[in-house]
Amino acid sequence: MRIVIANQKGGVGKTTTAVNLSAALALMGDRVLLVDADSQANASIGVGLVNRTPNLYHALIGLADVREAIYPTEVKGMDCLPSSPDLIGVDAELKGMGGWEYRLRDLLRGLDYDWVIIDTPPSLGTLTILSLTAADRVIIPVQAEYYALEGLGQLLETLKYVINLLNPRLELMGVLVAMYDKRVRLAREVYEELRRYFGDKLFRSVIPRNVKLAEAPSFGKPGVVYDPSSRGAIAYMELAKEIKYAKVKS
Amino acid sequence: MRIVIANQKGGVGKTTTAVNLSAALALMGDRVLLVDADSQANASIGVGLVNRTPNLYHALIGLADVREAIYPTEVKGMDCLPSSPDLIGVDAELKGMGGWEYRLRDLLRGLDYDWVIIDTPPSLGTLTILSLTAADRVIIPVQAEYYALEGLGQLLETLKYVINLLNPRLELMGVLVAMYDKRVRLAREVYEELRRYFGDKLFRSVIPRNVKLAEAPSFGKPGVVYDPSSRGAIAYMELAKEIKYAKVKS
Ligand SMILES: Nc1ncnc2c1ncn2[C@@H]1O[C@H](COP(=O)(O)OP(=O)(O)OP(=O)(O)O)[C@@H](O)[C@H]1O
Ligand SMILES: Nc1ncnc2c1ncn2[C@@H]1O[C@H](COP(=O)(O)OP(=O)(O)OP(=O)(O)O)[C@@H](O)[C@H]1O
Ligand SMILES: [Mg+2]
Ligand SMILES: [Mg+2]
Repeated sequence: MRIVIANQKGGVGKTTTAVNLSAALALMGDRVLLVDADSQANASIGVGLVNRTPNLYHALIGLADVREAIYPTEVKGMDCLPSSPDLIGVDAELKGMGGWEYRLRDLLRGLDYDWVIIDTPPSLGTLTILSLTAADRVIIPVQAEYYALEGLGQLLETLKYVINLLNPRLELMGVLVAMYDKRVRLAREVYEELRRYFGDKLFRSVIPRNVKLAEAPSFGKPGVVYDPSSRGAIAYMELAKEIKYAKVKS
Repeated sequence: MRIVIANQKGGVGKTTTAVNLSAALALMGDRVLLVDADSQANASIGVGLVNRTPNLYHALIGLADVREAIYPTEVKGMDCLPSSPDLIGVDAELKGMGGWEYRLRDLLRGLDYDWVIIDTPPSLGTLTILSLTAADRVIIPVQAEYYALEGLGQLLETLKYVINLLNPRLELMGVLVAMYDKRVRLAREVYEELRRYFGDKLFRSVIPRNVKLAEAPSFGKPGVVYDPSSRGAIAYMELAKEIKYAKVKS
């Protein structure tokens, strides 16, 4: 199953979710590929892969076979297809190819993983469209803050557009409340609003604000590996269980 | 003086800085225009202007005169040129015009304000290039977190490119540490690293994490108006003083 983590609102925990969900599923014994489709390359940095070549850029434009651009991480069972700043210019290069929207889908087609988790940049541009077109499910991380609510409408519009025109099998897997601080009244109010709006499409698992998750990237490790007993790590392990056992149903 | 607030890293406080710096300068008696160059339109929402037409989109493509797209806000002396989701498609429409990079600069040319503050999206795309080309100074908000450090290199590269090719007078005014929590060891460590790297280009003013700043947008008011005695509001007033009186020097 291919899952894309998307939200054009910045800093809502997309990368932290992609990295920790991938690692948590691998710790449960599954084979996972983390794809970093953001030129900031934060997910790559978060698993200790800095400026690797070849990377997603080279695979997308055909300079390298995708398998040459996949690297193991320190988590057993978890590989990563990293990105790099080269991706910044990929828009222009891809648009020249016919059917560029399917480029990532086709790259991932022959790979044998239980899960492919794709991190995306904070925009609705080329790399996000590529990723939505390559995926089966979307997870939308949100912060329980006011601006985050406002942006959801635009994102749901974009999902409809991609489902109608590019990828009819794409479905919303769920909305994930991240960086949640239940002591903050605003956060509780926004959480209630999300619950009213999304119902059972809101994951039961909620990721608390937890500094261990922010410290982990500086060691090139996912939080669930850096400090497995932290509240943040436990929450991501819970999310992985919620997703893995929901899969059986669909 | 025209100041652009930019950082492709998402969720670092660009909009909160644009809105509150604008309001703080207006409260000090200056005439300020806040320009919202982000299709998420968070800055417009933050000053109570939701889905106004005409807006920046109409002015950029010539459907309306820029003065028709400028609205007063509830802060005396502060106007806003709002955006809307229409801006999402502006890339394609502008690229057809020769010299599109100067479009925003030319729009702002005849307007009479002491300050023009431009909010940008979390990307290095068309709207950010337009804004950097229209500005005299750049303020870079950063969070004292690990991923924020990593992204600065790319941003400084982009600034060099814009200065060399499009806007030779553009200068870095300073790097602003935002959402700072001094109780968090990681934050203190990253702050020290920023101080070492940027020296006196790091603003003395530091914006603390303060929930009043996150609550204010839901009332359509800047934090400095919503709760002027809050630590967040006071910090933005300090920043405005630091910028206004530095101006005298340059
Ligand atoms: N639950 C959490 N608790 C504390 N800090 C967190 C949490 N989740 C993420 N962070 C930190 O908050 C910042 C933003 O998170 P992250 O980079 O994952 O968001 P993003 O949506 O991927 O951002 P972008 O829009 O730039 O891609 C990072 O510095 C990260 O380490
Ligand atoms: N100093 C602060 N203390 C507490 N919350 C803050 C502070 N500054 C910003 N926020 C909140 O954090 C979130 C991110 O801030 P903001 O939207 O200003 O960042 P941004 O860089 O403009 O994001 P984007 O990259 O999506 O444009 C918002 O919900 C905002 O209300
Ligand atoms: Mg990210
Ligand atoms: Mg913003």
